[in-house]
Amino acid sequence: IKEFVLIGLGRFGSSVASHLHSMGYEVLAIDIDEKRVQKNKDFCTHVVQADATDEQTLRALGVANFEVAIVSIGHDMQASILVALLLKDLGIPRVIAKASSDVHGKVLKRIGVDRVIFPERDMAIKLANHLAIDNIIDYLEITPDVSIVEVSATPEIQGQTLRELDIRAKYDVNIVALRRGVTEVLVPPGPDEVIRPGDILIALATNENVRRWQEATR
Amino acid sequence: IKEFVLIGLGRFGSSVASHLHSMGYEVLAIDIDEKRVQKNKDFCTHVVQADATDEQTLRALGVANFEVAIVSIGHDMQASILVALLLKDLGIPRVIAKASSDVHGKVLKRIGVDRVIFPERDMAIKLANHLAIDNIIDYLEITPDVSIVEVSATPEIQGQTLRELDIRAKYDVNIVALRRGVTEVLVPPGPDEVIRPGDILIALATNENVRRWQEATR
Ligand SMILES: Nc1ncnc2c1ncn2[C@@H]1O[C@H](COP(=O)(O)OP(=O)(O)OP(=O)(O)O)[C@@H](O)[C@H]1O
Ligand SMILES: Nc1ncnc2c1ncn2[C@@H]1O[C@H](COP(=O)(O)OP(=O)(O)OP(=O)(O)O)[C@@H](O)[C@H]1O
Repeated sequence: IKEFVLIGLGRFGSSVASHLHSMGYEVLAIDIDEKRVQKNKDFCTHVVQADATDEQTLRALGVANFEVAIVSIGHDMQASILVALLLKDLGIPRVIAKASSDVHGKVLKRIGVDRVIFPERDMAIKLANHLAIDNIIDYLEITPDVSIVEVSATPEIQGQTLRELDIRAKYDVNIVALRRGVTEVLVPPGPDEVIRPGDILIALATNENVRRWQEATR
Repeated sequence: IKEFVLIGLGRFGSSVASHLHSMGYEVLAIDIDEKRVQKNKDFCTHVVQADATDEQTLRALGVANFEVAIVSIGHDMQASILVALLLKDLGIPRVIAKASSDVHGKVLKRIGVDRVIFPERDMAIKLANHLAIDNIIDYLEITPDVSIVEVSATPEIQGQTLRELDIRAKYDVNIVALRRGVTEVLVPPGPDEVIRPGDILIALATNENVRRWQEATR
């Protein structure tokens, strides 16, 4: 059973805290700003107004007993780094911190943060990729070149079977699943499955091949 | 060939602009803050210092000619809403806007924004889910219950073949791919593939079954 300490109740931090809390986990949230503490009182196990850059305060709050800490201070890079450093020095096994820039992320990594997150940058890349190929709904990067993508079936391919479309042979794109409506998922879809309007194809391929396929079947 | 106009060069906006630009797209970026304009000069086609809540300014900049606009103003909800409204009134077919809260998102939707993004909230949910099940590295939600998840191979399953592990029969979890190292991906992995330390399994299953599998093989 895991307990989490979280520092920084901005949009990212308060969402992490409330989601963990709603999943039944204990969350101790700390923020220097009383208004933010009040706003989050109902979404965490405990919310405390405190300056997390103060080591004595962290010790008094029993922060050293936690197994996982999340530092979600964005704009004050100095505070973010100092808090992360204190948490590692207090012996917390797993410290996760959000970074506001590549430089910020590098410093966090170097002082021993176990996982650095770039929420704005990662969602921006996702959106940019989506905008570049209209049809991509979502994707999961497997390696920098290979992704699993969700693509809505273009009019071009509707009414045909997967065997007829021969996507794998033509584009080296592997259709691993087909989603229809809200709950139906064919895994894998059969070769004689006819593509219908509204179908979502889940494909595994290099980004380049997905692009080629989409350009060819616009 | 698509051209984008983007308003608001915060962390999210500047990342979207620079990624689109690096993919070869034309990006006109607008920000009221001269410092941010200067910081982004090399990462967009054009960067202009201007107040995007001023309709005359938007018209003078030719914003009405763009097919896609991205509004990435976070803290000033009023400015974000006003800009989005102006962009729709100027006839821009697709307006995407980031929202800082559910309320902000609702208003944007209601004034006609085509897609509302919650970068901090969505990354927070992703992190919270990851923290809840230690082993999940990333995931793609197919439906609210079914996901494709990336799971690192636990010591429990290392040294065994997929046939021996019989994951599909036992947990209804379908291992669709196996990633090894930075670039090797087996799609699908053969039944006699021996799981090694460091392997990442890409599985398709209900969230519940992934959890069951992970709890059983901790
Ligand atoms: N020394 C500190 N101790 C505790 N909390 C702090 C400290 N410094 C900053 N904070 C808190 O961290 C929170 C998040 O910081 P900030 O708003 O700068 O980050 P952000 O990255 O813009 O947030 P968002 O997740 O909304 O994008 C704020 O609520 C702030 O009060
Ligand atoms: N009226 C306006 N016209 C043009 N740009 C504006 C206007 N109002 C705000 N901006 C710009 O929008 C940008 C993003 O706003 P802000 O920093 O509040 O958002 P944020 O959500 O915190 O950003 P981040 O993506 O870093 O989390 C800022 O650079 C700001 O100068």
